[in-house]
Amino acid sequence: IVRTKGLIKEYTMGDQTVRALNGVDLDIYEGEYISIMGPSGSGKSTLFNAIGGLDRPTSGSVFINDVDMAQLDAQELAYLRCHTIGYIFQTFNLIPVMTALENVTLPTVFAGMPTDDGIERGIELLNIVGLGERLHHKPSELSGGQQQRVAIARSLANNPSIILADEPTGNLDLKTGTEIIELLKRLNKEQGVTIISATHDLKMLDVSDRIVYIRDGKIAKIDERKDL
Amino acid sequence: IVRTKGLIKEYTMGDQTVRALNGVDLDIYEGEYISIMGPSGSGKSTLFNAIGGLDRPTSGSVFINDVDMAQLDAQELAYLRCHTIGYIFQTFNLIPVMTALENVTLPTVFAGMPTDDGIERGIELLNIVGLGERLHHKPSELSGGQQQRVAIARSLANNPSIILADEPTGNLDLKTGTEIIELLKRLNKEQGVTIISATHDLKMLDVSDRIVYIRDGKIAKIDERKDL
Ligand SMILES: Nc1ncnc2c1ncn2[C@@H]1O[C@H](COP(=O)(O)OP(=O)(O)OP(=O)(O)O)[C@@H](O)[C@H]1O
Ligand SMILES: Nc1ncnc2c1ncn2[C@@H]1O[C@H](COP(=O)(O)OP(=O)(O)OP(=O)(O)O)[C@@H](O)[C@H]1O
Ligand SMILES: [Mg+2]
Ligand SMILES: [Mg+2]
Repeated sequence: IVRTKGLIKEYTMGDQTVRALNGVDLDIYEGEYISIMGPSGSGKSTLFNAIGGLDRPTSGSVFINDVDMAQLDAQELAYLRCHTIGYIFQTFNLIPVMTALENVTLPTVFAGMPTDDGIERGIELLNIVGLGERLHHKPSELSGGQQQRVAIARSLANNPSIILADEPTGNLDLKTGTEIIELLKRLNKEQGVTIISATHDLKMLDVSDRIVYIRDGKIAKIDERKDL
Repeated sequence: IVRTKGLIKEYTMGDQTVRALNGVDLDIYEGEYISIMGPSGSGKSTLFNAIGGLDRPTSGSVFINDVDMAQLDAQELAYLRCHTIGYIFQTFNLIPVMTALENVTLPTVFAGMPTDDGIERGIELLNIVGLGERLHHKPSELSGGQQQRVAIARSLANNPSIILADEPTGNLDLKTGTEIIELLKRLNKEQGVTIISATHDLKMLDVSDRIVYIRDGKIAKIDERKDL
């Protein structure tokens, strides 16, 4: 469902170049739960930005359902980001002036969902992540882990078939983090959602079909769960 | 070195009140390494804001070295925050338009350190957290874990005697997270720095003298390391 070929991403700063991705070839199958692990700075978020269509690679290609992302026009890309891919950002990227409910409901507005249905969906999702009593809090009125859970709820708003989860449990205690991993696992097993998760959390290993180890912008190795 | 008595913090939102801290009495000894653990939303960051003098409690008191924080004038509070307490924020709070080096060096400017000495200190600290090759990157040009490490380095700039570390390893892989915990442990053991860390990271348990469990804004129990 997701394929990268020869993915390279370079950042140029003055006369210096940082190569964040140095040739990544990765095939992710539909309905798979794949975890990407690697040291801080190894390229996980950069890879996600390329897959999610948020950033153009320096060279190489990304295919979603065999469609080359670079060939899509603005409208097709917007559709993909709205309906197909749900993105949980490492730094949450919530809108500060909007409440938790407004933040979670926003993707449904872009999808053209009727307002009442959108609000109902938002309330349902916030309850699922344990924030039913924080609907009208703005991000600054929420704890770090609560903000992270709003970002998680928001990514599910339009029922995406692919979820890009960039370190979804980094700010969560053991119990809440386990609940979130259980939620992702349920979506994967019961609804066939493809989960691509960048994580440092070893609790994620048990639910992953494969684990991709990335280092210095390249894939170092891939483990299958049955081998673990 | 730090004492809270009857600490209560309430947030009022319209006709609703959220009680983030519901009566916290805590004595922290000089040179101690104390970890505060608890569910997402239980009050850890709110407690840190009160101890760090960033937020006034609704009622109750905070004493730093037996001095009541509420009795300090603006200048005395500024001195405390500049020289005595180093704060690692859960959401980093780096200045977006400044580079990593400028962010880390900023506290030395407030402390009146000569510019060259400040820069030397900044470079040293960034090297210690493994970012010697990222000195001139702005926060948006750094990975999540790299931003977290800049926040950690910045907290050490003026050699504080108390470090408030709010989830310092949330965005770090196992190896880098362990290095940061080792760094905090060294500061504690070799320089007698008091470390107060809010964390969900179980790696923190081994190095802590005591572990405070907080739930719904109250202390549930305190464990001594020798009992674990
Ligand atoms: N805009 C940019 N300009 C220059 N370098 C950048 C930029 N963005 C990222 N980098 C660098 O690219 C590398 C990869 O960053 P990336 O965010 O993908 O890492 P990561 O694996 O997600 O790390 P973490 O686990 O800390 O989140 C890092 O070394 C980072 O410093
Ligand atoms: N400005 C605010 N207005 C209203 N409620 C707030 C505000 N700030 C925090 N809260 C609430 O206070 C409670 C405690 O928040 P706090 O940030 O201290 O939690 P925490 O223990 O640090 O959680 P986490 O582990 O998720 O970081 C939360 O339930 C939060 O929703
Ligand atoms: Mg990242
Ligand atoms: Mg917190």
